Amino acid sequence: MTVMTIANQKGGVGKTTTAINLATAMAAINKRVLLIDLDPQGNASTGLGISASERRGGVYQVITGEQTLSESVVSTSVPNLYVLPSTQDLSASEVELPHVDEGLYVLKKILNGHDFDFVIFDCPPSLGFLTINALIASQYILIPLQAEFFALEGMTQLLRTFRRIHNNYNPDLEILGIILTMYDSRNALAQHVEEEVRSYFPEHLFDSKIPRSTRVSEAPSHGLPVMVYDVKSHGSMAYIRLAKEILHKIRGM
Amino acid sequence: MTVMTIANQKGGVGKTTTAINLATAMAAINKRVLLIDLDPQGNASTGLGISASERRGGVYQVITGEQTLSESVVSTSVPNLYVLPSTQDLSASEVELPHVDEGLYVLKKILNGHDFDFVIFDCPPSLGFLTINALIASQYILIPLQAEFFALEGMTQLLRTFRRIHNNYNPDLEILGIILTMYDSRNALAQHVEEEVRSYFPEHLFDSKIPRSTRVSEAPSHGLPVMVYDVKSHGSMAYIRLAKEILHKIRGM
Ligand SMILES: Nc1ncnc2c1ncn2[C@@H]1O[C@H](COP(=O)(O)OP(=O)(O)OP(=O)(O)O)[C@@H](O)[C@H]1O
Ligand SMILES: Nc1ncnc2c1ncn2[C@@H]1O[C@H](COP(=O)(O)OP(=O)(O)OP(=O)(O)O)[C@@H](O)[C@H]1O
Ligand SMILES: [Mg+2]
Ligand SMILES: [Mg+2]
Repeated sequence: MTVMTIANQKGGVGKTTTAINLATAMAAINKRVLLIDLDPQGNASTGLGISASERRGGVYQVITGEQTLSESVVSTSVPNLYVLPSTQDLSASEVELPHVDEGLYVLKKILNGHDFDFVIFDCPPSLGFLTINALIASQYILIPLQAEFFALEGMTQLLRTFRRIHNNYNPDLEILGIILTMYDSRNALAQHVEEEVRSYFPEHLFDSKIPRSTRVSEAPSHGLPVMVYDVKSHGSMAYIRLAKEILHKIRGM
Repeated sequence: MTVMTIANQKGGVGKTTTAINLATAMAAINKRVLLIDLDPQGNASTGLGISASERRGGVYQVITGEQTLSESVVSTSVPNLYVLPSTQDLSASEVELPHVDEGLYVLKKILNGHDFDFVIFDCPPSLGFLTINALIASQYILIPLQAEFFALEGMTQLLRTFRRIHNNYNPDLEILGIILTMYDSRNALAQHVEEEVRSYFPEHLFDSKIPRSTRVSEAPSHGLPVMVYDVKSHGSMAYIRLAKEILHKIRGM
């Protein structure tokens, strides 16, 4: 079972969009995939067509032991893709988890004994307890990075958090890579950010870049991944290329 | 003293950009303005040219009583505009504040006895303790809304939080308005979101819309508000129009 966390404390950089489409790409090549929505906003759940009323429970109910993972997981319109949805009470766990015994390992524990090929955590825009928990339960961190100035600024803090988790809690955790999102090649700032990232983290930057594309931002309003909503769109093709790069990299790691 | 909070738990919707440029517009008409950066990422501080090394202390030091507000506030390159910067230890307060006596009122208390014309809080992308604290200390909430599907989805939760604060902690708190950001009039989704917002919240939507503009996203890398970096740009002109609308609305409320 390959477990990865999609994280970046900077808001709106494409974490959820990357989680949904990467999960879809892996499911399309017959991997059994579980997407765990750790954001109380529940965008990953909605983006896959799971309305708030269809959620029989979610991450919070599983963390607190009210339900088992199997009871809460729902299937989606994409074959092989399952979601553990989020509910709004999940925001309570940022305050409660620090006081629970072994509070840092609750997500790792809920995965015990389950046999998905891939588990993908979508995180809220913070480095709080839920994101830390997901990193402790994962082998990889995937970092979506919007090609903008503020997004670049947050990288130092994010990588410091990665090192702290790797050194103190989870030595298996590795950086799967950095993926540039909403990339507009006509924009000088975007090119500048790409050069900066390539010079600081040459081994981590994926070759694939996800272009800014209105089809990508339209897809969630139909409850579909862009890969299903419009498979030939630039955004969809870029996510398919990224999935291939990731599989190639994981085999080699 | 007029105190306002710029909040939206959805990430990347233009909270910091709106905070910086609104603060600059008010300072430009000779109001003494204090911008308080409640985001541990510190984007508002950086976007006004205050590097991490120049920050003598920040919100966290003032909340914990290590420093006074006057000791921590720094001036900016914009006359009449002052910043209480953020530092990374601010993220600790999301876990500590709930256990402090009167923890919900710490921001209201630090403003006592100071005489700025305007105080503007920039919030992190969450409805945690810092954002709640800012709302309790404020007379107005200003909601930047990106014209996208996921951003619209979060409005229900945000307005529920507003009502809870208004009813239980701060009856003075009012909705100043909703401002559409990164608006691309050629994009059907943006027009659709605008129609939805106008039908649900007709009295709250500002007439001004902030267009998507690369000059806006370039400005922070120069440590300047777009209103200083390129005053004639579409983004800058839109923020000037918004400031006028806000002043007009505040006088009438
Ligand atoms: N390649 C793209 N082209 C155009 N729009 C995009 C693209 N990727 C994401 N978006 C849109 O940008 C917005 C932000 O993306 P998304 O919600 O995935 O980011 P996030 O990092 O998960 O945000 P948050 O920090 O709030 O969790 C969304 O409205 C999304 O539809
Ligand atoms: N009108 C605009 N046109 C183009 N880019 C913009 C505009 N407004 C903001 N941006 C850019 O979009 C990104 C998100 O904006 P900003 O950081 O202000 O949002 P935020 O809500 O404060 O994010 P967070 O949730 O991380 O605090 C930034 O890189 C910013 O420079
Ligand atoms: Mg998200
Ligand atoms: Mg911000």
